[in-house]
Amino acid sequence: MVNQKGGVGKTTTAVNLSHGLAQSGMRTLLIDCDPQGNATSGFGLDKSKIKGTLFDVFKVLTDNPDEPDSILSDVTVNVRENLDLVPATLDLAGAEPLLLNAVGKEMILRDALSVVEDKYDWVIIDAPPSLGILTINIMGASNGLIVPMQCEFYALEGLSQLIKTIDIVRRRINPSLLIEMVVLTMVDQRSKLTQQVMEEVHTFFGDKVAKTLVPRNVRLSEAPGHGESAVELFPSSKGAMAYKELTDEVLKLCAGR
Amino acid sequence: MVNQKGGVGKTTTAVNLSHGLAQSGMRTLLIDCDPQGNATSGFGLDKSKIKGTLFDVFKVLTDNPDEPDSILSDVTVNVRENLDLVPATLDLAGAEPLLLNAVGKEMILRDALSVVEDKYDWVIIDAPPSLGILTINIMGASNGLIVPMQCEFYALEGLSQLIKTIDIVRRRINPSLLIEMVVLTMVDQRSKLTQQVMEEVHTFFGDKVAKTLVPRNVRLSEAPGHGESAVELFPSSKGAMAYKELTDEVLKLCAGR
Ligand SMILES: Nc1ncnc2c1ncn2[C@@H]1O[C@H](COP(=O)(O)OP(=O)(O)OP(=O)(O)O)[C@@H](O)[C@H]1O
Ligand SMILES: Nc1ncnc2c1ncn2[C@@H]1O[C@H](COP(=O)(O)OP(=O)(O)OP(=O)(O)O)[C@@H](O)[C@H]1O
Ligand SMILES: [Mg+2]
Ligand SMILES: [Mg+2]
Repeated sequence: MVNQKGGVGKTTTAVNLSHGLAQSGMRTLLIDCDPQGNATSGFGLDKSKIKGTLFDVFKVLTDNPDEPDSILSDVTVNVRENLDLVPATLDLAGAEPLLLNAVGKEMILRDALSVVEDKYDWVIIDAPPSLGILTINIMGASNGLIVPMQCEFYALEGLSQLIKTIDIVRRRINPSLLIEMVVLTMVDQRSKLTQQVMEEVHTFFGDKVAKTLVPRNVRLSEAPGHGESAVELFPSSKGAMAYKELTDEVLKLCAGR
Repeated sequence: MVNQKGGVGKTTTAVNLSHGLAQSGMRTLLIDCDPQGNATSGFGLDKSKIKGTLFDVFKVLTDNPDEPDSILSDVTVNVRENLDLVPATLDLAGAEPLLLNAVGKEMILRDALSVVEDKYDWVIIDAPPSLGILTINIMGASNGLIVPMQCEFYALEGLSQLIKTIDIVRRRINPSLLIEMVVLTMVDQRSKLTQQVMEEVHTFFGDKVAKTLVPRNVRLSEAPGHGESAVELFPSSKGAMAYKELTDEVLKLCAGR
């Protein structure tokens, strides 16, 4: 889930999509790659009791590149049936200075994930609101990107920068990187602004725009307070239904891969 | 305007408060310190035509510390009566690597502002959604911080990290730094979650919480599309009225300083 614009629904989409995939029987790994650690608390983990985080993975792999074997699975926590989580806490903000001098600093996350490829059908990674080294690592490690987007003027502004960054990463680091899907979030169909922005997004991205629209729905913002995803806690809410629909759409898009 | 949580209304508050102050006759400078450059486009500037940006200020002052005299005023643009703007474009993302090796990397913005102190009554700075070196520079250069905040669960999570960072900056860089005001944005008084979060924020911050509540109001998100602030374009909208009220509250709080 990438988008440097803040507050567009990256974490909410990562949490509800990964849980939706797990409920459909897919073995799913969710990686929280944001120092805010919202995806971690979205599943109710108590950050003071967590033994290991994504920061430890970056640290071990930067110091001893031959170690990839066990560090990722050491910090992985099973949170629901078919759903594992690699948590993040504030110490992840320390990854940026740590990585800057490492050889191949953009490939560390890819290195770490190489040992778990057979263990999971899906790996979902939640990004911070920036295009710094953590997001570059995510782009280096991903087959495809999902871009959550609000239908707001400022949200359009950031798209050209996001595309530019993706192009550079594709050219220099990960030749198969592409935007698989743009997901419109907090959609209020009655608003003129929403209609205008939706038109622009369709012109810009064509059929990459998900057919599922995620409406603004208070249940989606209430669920994290209970440490649960909305698809689990409020399954018949409009928000949860939209994320279940999105899960089916994503499964259909990638069927056979 | 600082808060590492994304999408909480930092830019919307920076744009409408700075214009409100200018309309009240205060000589105001708005500095866009976010590589997304939303405050810059919020006043309708065409980024392809901008001659100089905040990045140039950082670059000149990192290379030749004796230069502070003219660089800031060289890039400053007058956008409305009593309101000047230091614009930002994507190149500001290049400030982070540039600053990391500079001596006193946290004081560059303060250096730059030292020459304009007599020219303005108010300087408002819009921060990016992170606690990196740009936000640290803002904290180093500020007398007081305004923290825009949404009444959402994830918004509460980030507060302890923000406070920790402010404490470190106060101890090592800027002894007079403090949170002047917390502004609740996109408030929907009918929602239970909003009430709960508002209670927590009042417990946490006491009377630092602004009495003015900024309601969710579509005019606030429509205005940037026209390159105008809402206080100018939709002066009788609920959103603009709230920001005018906030302007009065801020003026009263700081009267006599
Ligand atoms: N469809 C929705 N309806 C209502 N509220 C939503 C919806 N999606 C997300 N939210 C709420 O909006 C806020 C922003 O969403 P979220 O934190 O998922 O965005 P983000 O892009 O991950 O933010 P950041 O840039 O800070 O990482 C959260 O408080 C969340 O609960
Ligand atoms: N009170 C409000 N009512 C309705 N919409 C609002 C309100 N305040 C802000 N918005 C809209 O919500 C979105 C997020 O606001 P804004 O961009 O100001 O937040 P930010 O904290 O500056 O985000 P970032 O973290 O990306 O810098 C914008 O599209 C803006 O137009
Ligand atoms: Mg997030
Ligand atoms: Mg902003």
